[in-house]
Amino acid sequence: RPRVFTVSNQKGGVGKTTTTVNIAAALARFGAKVLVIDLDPQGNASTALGIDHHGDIPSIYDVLVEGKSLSSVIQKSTEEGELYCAPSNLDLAGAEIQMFSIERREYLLRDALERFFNEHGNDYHYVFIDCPPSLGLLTINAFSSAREVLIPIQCEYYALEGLTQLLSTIEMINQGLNPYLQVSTILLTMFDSRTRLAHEVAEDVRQHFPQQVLNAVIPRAVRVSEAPSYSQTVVSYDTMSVGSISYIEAAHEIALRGAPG
Amino acid sequence: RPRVFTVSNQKGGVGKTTTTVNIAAALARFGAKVLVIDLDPQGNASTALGIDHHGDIPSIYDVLVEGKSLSSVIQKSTEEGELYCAPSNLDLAGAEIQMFSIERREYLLRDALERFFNEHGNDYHYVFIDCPPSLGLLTINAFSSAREVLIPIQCEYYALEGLTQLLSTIEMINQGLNPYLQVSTILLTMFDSRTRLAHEVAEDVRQHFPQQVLNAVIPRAVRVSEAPSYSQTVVSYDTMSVGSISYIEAAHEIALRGAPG
Ligand SMILES: Nc1ncnc2c1ncn2[C@@H]1O[C@H](COP(=O)(O)OP(=O)(O)OP(=O)(O)O)[C@@H](O)[C@H]1O
Ligand SMILES: Nc1ncnc2c1ncn2[C@@H]1O[C@H](COP(=O)(O)OP(=O)(O)OP(=O)(O)O)[C@@H](O)[C@H]1O
Ligand SMILES: [Mg+2]
Ligand SMILES: [Mg+2]
Repeated sequence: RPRVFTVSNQKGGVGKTTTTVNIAAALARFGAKVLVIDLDPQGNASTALGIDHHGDIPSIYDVLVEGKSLSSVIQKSTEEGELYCAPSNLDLAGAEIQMFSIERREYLLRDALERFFNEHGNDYHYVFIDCPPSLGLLTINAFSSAREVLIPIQCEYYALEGLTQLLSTIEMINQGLNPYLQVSTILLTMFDSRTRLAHEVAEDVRQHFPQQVLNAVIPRAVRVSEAPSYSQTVVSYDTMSVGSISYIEAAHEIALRGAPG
Repeated sequence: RPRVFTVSNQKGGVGKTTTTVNIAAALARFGAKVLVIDLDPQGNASTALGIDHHGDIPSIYDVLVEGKSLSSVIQKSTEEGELYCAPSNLDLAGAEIQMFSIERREYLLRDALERFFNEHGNDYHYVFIDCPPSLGLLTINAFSSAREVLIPIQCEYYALEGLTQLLSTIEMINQGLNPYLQVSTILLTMFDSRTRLAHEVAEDVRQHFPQQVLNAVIPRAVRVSEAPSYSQTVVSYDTMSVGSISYIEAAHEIALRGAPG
């Protein structure tokens, strides 16, 4: 059974997409077979993985709203290794309203994943679901499909404000839709070691979540933000850069820790 | 009639909240009377304006879902000058689903604002509505209430990807719910002059939106991100810092330009 992560945080711009694509790319370079599901209507993860999502391509929208199979929309990434992506496109922006009136609306992604693993997918090692910055029906679908939550936390003050809300939503899902769901991994991102604020936030997070926080910390590094403009992850764009190395270390830690008990 | 702006961009973390509170604080220091409406369930704008929003305080949720009056939830900010805020609180996270079944659901904020201006508010000069990073019913309510859209654009690659979607949503609103709505102002944020990427994005935006882009550009500056941890805007936290001065300049430009014809 593959490890299924949802990468979520309703605070915007904290590094959800950047973390999803770079952890996935690093694991694929280690030899794992990895699937990224892009649940964000902006399609940033699809872009970073080299998949053009602006036209009328088959996308995760077709899976959720029209019941198409996951295998019919999956494309291979241009990145190295066995890295695949179920892309999003602009149709997804209107999906939540349409999903509202579909039966089993919270389980649409879970059902599609179950079908996929039963038919094709039993050789995947990891699945990462990149979420939009909200706690709507798309993110709920991700929460009901995964067993693990990876929360990227930007080392900034506002990043802590939304955390309680995120954790109570996850707790609610755990009580209802998906008793397997737990926060297994927390990753500190955009850490600027020159600022006192970053050290304070990091210290605070380590105290509250000693088990889940990874030792690897992602520094703020311009090569990381340049990579998507070349339709690449930073792991392939500049492998020996500090941003890439820290994502490789984080991926290594996730692999070594293994799935929670 | 006050100028009503909605500050929106569905891309997360681009500086919507930071722009809302600092432009509002600067205008209040010029002597204007300003109202900030916090439509983001995370309540970051309320925090920056010194308003505790974690408890069971009257909030914009009561206005939208329970029909309370706007004047019953407005509090004066701890910032200098005539700066007021209609705070959000955690209840707002579930508001979109509840608003769905209320009549005139797209106009709930507009109706509340009309009532407020008719009874109390005719001496306000500006209203700024801080939006969450999505294009759901809360942002739609902001779009139907305002005449002007202020779009903060982070000088990063992903920031350009979501712009088309945002502009087509605004165009749709202009054709339907609110024919007065227009993108009057674009502000470049988190500009890091050391990176080629920032210059490229800024150049791109200036070419596409020569009329709307302000001359003032907000640099990435740590004092800006420290201010909310003291429940302040950067304009009051460190008035002579480069981040504060650039927001003061931007506010000055918005005031001088005046409302679009
Ligand atoms: N370590 C880093 N160093 C520098 N820039 C970074 C880093 N991580 C992410 N970025 C940049 O910061 C911005 C926000 O990151 P990203 O888009 O991954 O966040 P997100 O949480 O997915 O945003 P959204 O909430 O919109 O989905 C992007 O422009 C990205 O390129
Ligand atoms: N000019 C700047 N320099 C440095 N940091 C900044 C600047 N502007 C904003 N920030 C920081 O960047 C982060 C994102 O900004 P902000 O929260 O205002 O964006 P937002 O668009 O409102 O996010 P969301 O999409 O979650 O509502 C915050 O931690 C903020 O303090
Ligand atoms: Mg993202
Ligand atoms: Mg905000």
